Amino acid sequence: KAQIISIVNHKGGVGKTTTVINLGKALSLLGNRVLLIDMDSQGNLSQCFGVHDPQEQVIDSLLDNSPLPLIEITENLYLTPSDIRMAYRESELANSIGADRRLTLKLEEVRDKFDFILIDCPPSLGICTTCSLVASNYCVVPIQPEASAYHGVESLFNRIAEIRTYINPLLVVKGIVFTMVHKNQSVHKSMMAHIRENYRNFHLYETIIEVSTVIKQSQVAKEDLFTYAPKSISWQQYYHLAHEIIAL
Amino acid sequence: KAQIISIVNHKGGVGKTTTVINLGKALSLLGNRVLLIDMDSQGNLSQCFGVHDPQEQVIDSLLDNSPLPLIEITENLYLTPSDIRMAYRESELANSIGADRRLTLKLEEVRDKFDFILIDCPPSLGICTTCSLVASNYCVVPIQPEASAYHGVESLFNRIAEIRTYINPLLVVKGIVFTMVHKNQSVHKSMMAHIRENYRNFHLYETIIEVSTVIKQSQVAKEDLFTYAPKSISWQQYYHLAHEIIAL
Ligand SMILES: Nc1ncnc2c1ncn2[C@@H]1O[C@H](COP(=O)(O)OP(=O)(O)OP(=O)(O)O)[C@@H](O)[C@H]1O
Ligand SMILES: Nc1ncnc2c1ncn2[C@@H]1O[C@H](COP(=O)(O)OP(=O)(O)OP(=O)(O)O)[C@@H](O)[C@H]1O
Ligand SMILES: [Mg+2]
Ligand SMILES: [Mg+2]
Repeated sequence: KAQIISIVNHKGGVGKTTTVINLGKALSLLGNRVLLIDMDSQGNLSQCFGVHDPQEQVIDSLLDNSPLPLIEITENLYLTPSDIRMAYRESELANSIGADRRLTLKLEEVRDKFDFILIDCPPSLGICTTCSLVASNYCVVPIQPEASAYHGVESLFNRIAEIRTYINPLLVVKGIVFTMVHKNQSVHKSMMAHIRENYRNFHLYETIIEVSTVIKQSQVAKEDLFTYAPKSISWQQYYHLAHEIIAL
Repeated sequence: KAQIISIVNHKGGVGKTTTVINLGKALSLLGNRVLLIDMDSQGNLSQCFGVHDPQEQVIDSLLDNSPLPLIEITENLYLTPSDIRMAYRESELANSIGADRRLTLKLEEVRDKFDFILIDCPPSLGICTTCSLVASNYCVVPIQPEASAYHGVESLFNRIAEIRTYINPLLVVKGIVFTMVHKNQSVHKSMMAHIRENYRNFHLYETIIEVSTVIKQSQVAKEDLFTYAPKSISWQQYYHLAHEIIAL
């Protein structure tokens, strides 16, 4: 039965979607059956796999109780898509009966088909992120070590603590991964040191995802890093991260 | 009476807050009285001016009809703050009577005190962004020319068109500004060309805000660019953008 992992951070543009794409690809290459869930009405995850204007998407399934759409990317890698249409039905979801449990129930229906289910969360602490965290065994937090991480990380962990208290006591923060890092930039070095100091109870992955043009290019090409640039340092970093995540 | 301008883009991490801080500072140095409104529950704008855990904030004012809190940053520059507390009352706002008009009414009370009111929008198309756009005469759209801009810009302009159709017919897209750009990166060059091609009806500012470490450092220092590094290229770019915005 699948491990369900939310990739979560309400700060915008810190590499959540990039992490879901490439961690998902790496896990699938290691022989796991992987499902990626696009819980962001921006639909970047879906777009990066070339899926546009999906007729069946996550929000329909959550509201109408229809089966989760599963689009085959490769034999071992599947996608449940979203697009902007989710934004138009999001308040309906927020006001629905048992709103925060709905994703949990839909994922239960498909868990035996997969080894890992990765959920791409939007940059907010609204209903989509809540559903994702409630449905998850684990969450992984990508952090870009800049000014907003200083206080933002605290708010995120408070929300996770609330979800554990009131709805999903089994939710565990599997780890923090530093993303979009320039290893020699003083801001990044001091912020990483600050976070390591203040979040010692949390596991900080050794792998650091560095800033790289190849990542930007792969997404314009609508390909994952392994397909686009298997020899790149960026692919190696995500592949290494996958090993770290499996190991623990 | 103040011109009210939303800095809007539902894509995360494209420099909205950075633009509000530094455009706001530039406008204030040019002799304008400027008010900055933090409509993002992440509260990055407020944090960057050293305002934490504000007892009075925007969400209280919108829900309780109390006066907008105005914190003096400098003689010509004021801030109406937010923090994560807004996230906890956001659904209350969404369900309130006349929700989308509430910011408009609060800003009406202070418009005669200022020449410009800049609104920092969150990375979403939810109630906070809707309130911001309904309250605005203009919006300025920062775009980082990467993969997500390809389709995301369309969704944003559709939402703006809806707001014009149903609630605020006077809302005008003042312009698009390219942000977080590496001028020599092929992805950025081709995406900028693509956007210029497909959005010819819109005004694209000449000023391009380039990637710069100084911007990251200034926010860790909790200072605007003029205070932190007045000789930097980044400050010059935002100062130049301010002139472009005033001129049109
Ligand atoms: N390590 C990296 N180096 C360079 N560019 C990166 C890196 N990681 C992500 N990017 C680029 O930065 C942008 C934001 O990344 P991404 O969309 O993965 O972040 P996100 O957290 O999912 O954003 P959002 O909060 O909007 O969902 C994308 O254009 C992506 O291609
Ligand atoms: N031109 C730039 N060069 C380098 N770093 C930048 C630049 N503009 C912004 N940044 C940094 O990138 C990060 C994201 O910027 P910012 O917070 O302004 O984006 P945003 O659109 O407001 O994000 P959100 O969607 O989360 O509100 C910040 O750490 C900021 O310091
Ligand atoms: Mg994303
Ligand atoms: Mg912001």
